Amino acid sequence: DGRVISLVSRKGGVGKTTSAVNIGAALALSGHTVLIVGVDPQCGVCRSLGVEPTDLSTGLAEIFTGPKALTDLAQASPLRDLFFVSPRIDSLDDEEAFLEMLEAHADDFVREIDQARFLYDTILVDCPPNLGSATRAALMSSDSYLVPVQAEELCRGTVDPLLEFVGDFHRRAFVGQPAPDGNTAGADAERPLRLEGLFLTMANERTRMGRHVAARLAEDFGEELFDTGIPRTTRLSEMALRGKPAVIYDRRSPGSRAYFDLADELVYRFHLE
Amino acid sequence: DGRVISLVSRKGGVGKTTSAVNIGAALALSGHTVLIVGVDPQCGVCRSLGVEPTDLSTGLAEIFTGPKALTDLAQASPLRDLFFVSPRIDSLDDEEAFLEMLEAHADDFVREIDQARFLYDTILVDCPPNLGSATRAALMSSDSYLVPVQAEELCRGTVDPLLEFVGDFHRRAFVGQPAPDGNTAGADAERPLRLEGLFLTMANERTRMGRHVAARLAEDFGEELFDTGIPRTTRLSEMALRGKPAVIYDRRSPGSRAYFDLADELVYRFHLE
Ligand SMILES: Nc1ncnc2c1ncn2[C@@H]1O[C@H](COP(=O)(O)OP(=O)(O)OP(=O)(O)O)[C@@H](O)[C@H]1O
Ligand SMILES: Nc1ncnc2c1ncn2[C@@H]1O[C@H](COP(=O)(O)OP(=O)(O)OP(=O)(O)O)[C@@H](O)[C@H]1O
Ligand SMILES: [Mg+2]
Ligand SMILES: [Mg+2]
Repeated sequence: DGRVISLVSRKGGVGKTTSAVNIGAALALSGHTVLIVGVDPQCGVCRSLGVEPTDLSTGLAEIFTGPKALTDLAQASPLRDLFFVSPRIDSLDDEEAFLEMLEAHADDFVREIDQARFLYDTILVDCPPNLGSATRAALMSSDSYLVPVQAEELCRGTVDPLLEFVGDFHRRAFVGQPAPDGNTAGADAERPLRLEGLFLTMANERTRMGRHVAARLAEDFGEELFDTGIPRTTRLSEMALRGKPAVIYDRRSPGSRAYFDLADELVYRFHLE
Repeated sequence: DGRVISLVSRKGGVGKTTSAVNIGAALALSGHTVLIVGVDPQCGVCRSLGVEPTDLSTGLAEIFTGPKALTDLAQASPLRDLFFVSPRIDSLDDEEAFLEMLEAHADDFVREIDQARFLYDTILVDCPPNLGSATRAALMSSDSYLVPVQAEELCRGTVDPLLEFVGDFHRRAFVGQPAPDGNTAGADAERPLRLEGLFLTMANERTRMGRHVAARLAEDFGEELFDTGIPRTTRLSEMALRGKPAVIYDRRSPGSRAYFDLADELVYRFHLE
């Protein structure tokens, strides 16, 4: 069965979407079948794959409103083994309805993700920069979560609270909570959620700040910090202009190579468990 | 009376907090008395002023739970005429309680902000990267809102939906809505909300992307785009390490000069109205 990993950070603009798309593409280029599910109402996943949300033929909310399964909504990408699903949000009312459905029917979302595990080796879920209903539904459906940490002080300070809050949320959501039918030992109680690890994004060894943040993270998190960091590169920031993952339009650039290495490290860590 | 301006963007990491603090400091250095109110549960404002949220003696939520007014909660900053108020959030339960109070008692928040207008020339509200209860309470209490636009394609695409969604929200929240006592012409119906303007952040004229985004914004938004853009500089990214606004520790650097110019342009536009 496929694995489900969420990209989570409450700090905005740290590279969640850029990483979900490039890790997904790097895995798809190494023989995995990958589905990227964007639950952020800002639709970053489809925008960075060159598709405006209003041009999508289907949207994620259809799993709640119609007969379609998540796997029916998967859109093709420039890579054969990479697919994506995105919200198709066009108004404030759409967004509010979408977030309310994710809150009220999180278990439907989880069931749909579980069904998709039969078709994909890896499912990556791109979350918005908060711990609201979209991120919660994603965490409930995930085996583990990955935390991109931008190599900036303002971001470093948000990591500890995030890990603590996610832990609190998971304990509350699953363990010991009476299931709707009152049976505390329900199947859900067994859904463990693991920290897959942290990885540095927009890393810059040439600045004092970049070195400071990298050193502090290594000190504070040890093994939990991936060896591979993603450098800040202009090539990576241009991805949304090109509408393709960077690992396709420029495989040999430092940013792309780093994402291939990160994907390899992810797979290596899978085998360690 | 003082003016209230919110820094709003759903895209994360675009410079809302960095701008609120530096515009506030630049205004305080030019003779204005300024209060910065952070409503983002991530407490970016206090972190970038060098204070950990858990070290604060008071927190914003006290306006809901105790006898204190917002102005009693104002903390001193390195500048005589600059004060700030921040949430003091230490757990997931705290965060959820804070956001629920902002939703249920938005009118108390608005009343407190209105009281603070008597003490401060300018009140800047730093919002989280979403349109949830914190940003809504901020918009309801504001005269206008400023939108920082990071000079990146992924951010440019989010500006139009943001302006539309804020417009929808405002129409729903105020105009024509029956006030709780059924009187549709309630005082609230008269709370106009204006777009103060957009301004470019992390601008970089040296890259194709930087030039592309700047050109498209100027084309699409004309007068609404401030003449002053904020360059991407290492100095500005180090602000949280130094715990002071950049305009204090390095007034002459390009980043600080840009924030002084932006504050001047803001004041100039005030007089135009
Ligand atoms: N390694 C990198 N080097 C340079 N630019 C990058 C890098 N990673 C991401 N970016 C750029 O930084 C911006 C933020 O990245 P991205 O949107 O992926 O972050 P995010 O965490 O998904 O943001 P949000 O919190 O809004 O969802 C984007 O404009 C992106 O193009
Ligand atoms: N002009 C700039 N040049 C370089 N770095 C900057 C600039 N403005 C902000 N930064 C850095 O970019 C990161 C994002 O900025 P900031 O946290 O102010 O954005 P934000 O919009 O408030 O983020 P969030 O969405 O998480 O609230 C921070 O680490 C900050 O130090
Ligand atoms: Mg994103
Ligand atoms: Mg912020």
